[in-house]
Amino acid sequence: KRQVAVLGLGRFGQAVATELTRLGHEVLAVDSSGRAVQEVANDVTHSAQADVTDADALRELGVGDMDAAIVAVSSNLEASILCTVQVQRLGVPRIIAKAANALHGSILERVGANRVVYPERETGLRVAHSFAAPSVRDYLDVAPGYGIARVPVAGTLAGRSLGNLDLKRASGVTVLALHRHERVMLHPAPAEVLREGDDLIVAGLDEDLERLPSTGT
Amino acid sequence: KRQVAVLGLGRFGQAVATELTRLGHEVLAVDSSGRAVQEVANDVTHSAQADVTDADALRELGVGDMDAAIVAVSSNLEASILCTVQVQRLGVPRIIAKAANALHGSILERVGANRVVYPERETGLRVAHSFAAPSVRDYLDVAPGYGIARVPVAGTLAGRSLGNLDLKRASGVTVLALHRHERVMLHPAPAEVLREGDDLIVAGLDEDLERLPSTGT
Ligand SMILES: Nc1ncnc2c1ncn2[C@@H]1O[C@H](COP(=O)(O)OP(=O)(O)OP(=O)(O)O)[C@@H](O)[C@H]1O
Ligand SMILES: Nc1ncnc2c1ncn2[C@@H]1O[C@H](COP(=O)(O)OP(=O)(O)OP(=O)(O)O)[C@@H](O)[C@H]1O
Repeated sequence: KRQVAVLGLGRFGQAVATELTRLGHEVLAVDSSGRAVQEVANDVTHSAQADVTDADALRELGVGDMDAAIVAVSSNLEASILCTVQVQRLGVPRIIAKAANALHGSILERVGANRVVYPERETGLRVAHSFAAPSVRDYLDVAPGYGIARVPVAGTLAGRSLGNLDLKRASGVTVLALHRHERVMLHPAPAEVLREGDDLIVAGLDEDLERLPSTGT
Repeated sequence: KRQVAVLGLGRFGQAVATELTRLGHEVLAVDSSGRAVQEVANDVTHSAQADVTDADALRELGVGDMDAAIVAVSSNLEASILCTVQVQRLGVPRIIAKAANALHGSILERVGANRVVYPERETGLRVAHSFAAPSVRDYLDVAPGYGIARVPVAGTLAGRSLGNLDLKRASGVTVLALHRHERVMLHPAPAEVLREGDDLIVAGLDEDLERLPSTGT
């Protein structure tokens, strides 16, 4: 389990901080807005109100001893860059930073961010991929033109067995796993009968994912 | 191939519009800002400058004949809601809308959005999952506590065969696919020797993904 500082608690920072805590890590969540801090206080390990560009404040909060920091301020470029610089100077080994655009992101990489995320752009790309295949609810790209998708089972897919559906022959996609309630079956058997509410995890070319039988949603 | 209207060309809308075009769909990209329209003009099928809350403008642009619309304005709640209402009234069968928060999203669902996306929150959740497992560069959640991840091959993983690595025994994760340059091998053979630059696609419990051998990045 890691000690992580999440600096900035907008929608992105708040989601990272609370989810990391749920996953069992020790999370320090910081924001200059008291309201933002209050909103997450019950869902993170520690929370504090402070200016994340202030080196003294960061040092006092123990950010220098953390395994990682997530700089989650992005609409204020100066604050985002300053914060990243301070965190890097404190010796934090891993820094993930949110960027507003490619130029901002390249600057963050130069001043110490090991990884830069672009929430709006990355989500836009995913929506384009899952949109094109209406049965797809989520998407992980593996290679250009090839991906893994989550297909909710509903409508015409429910009640049919995997062997009978034969997605590989019908659409060219391979079924990797079946998710039913909290259970995950890897390489499910052809005899398995699909039920409404199941999720199929499949792999295939983008154009094959598009040709999956519509689940009528 | 579908006809899609992307209404609003911020970072999210711009990414959706250009990626959908790259995937071969017919895309109409609309924004009230001339500069935003100019920025995508060469990367989409059609682009137009208009107020996306204006029913007449939408009708004239032929939005009513489209297969789907993506409402990509979110910081202006009123514009986002009005636009969704107008698009739904024009009879567009599928509407995806970006929301600023859960309340905004529930309103959009009530006025016609079939699917609502939360870019900052969704990316925050993904970062939390891939952060927790430092070898993971991308993540698709399959079930609570279980996911599919992309692991770049570098450092200590390179030069070893899958059979020799035996990730299933060492970390409890299952290798689903190997991505090398533009090729994707599903269920790669144990004899396959990993090379720097490969991507492994693996499935496993979140805590097992965290225990994957570090690739030294
Ligand atoms: N210097 C600072 N010190 C501490 N917190 C800050 C500082 N500057 C901004 N913040 C906080 O960072 C959070 C995120 O700010 P940001 O400007 O990135 O908003 P945003 O882009 O709308 O975020 P998101 O897209 O994640 O919702 C806000 O809650 C804000 O109060
Ligand atoms: N009524 C409108 N008609 C047309 N375009 C609009 C209208 N209102 C806003 N827009 C455009 O929508 C785009 C996205 O606006 P939004 O307010 O969602 O910004 P944003 O939240 O920063 O977007 P993103 O997060 O995707 O970068 C902007 O380019 C803006 O010009």
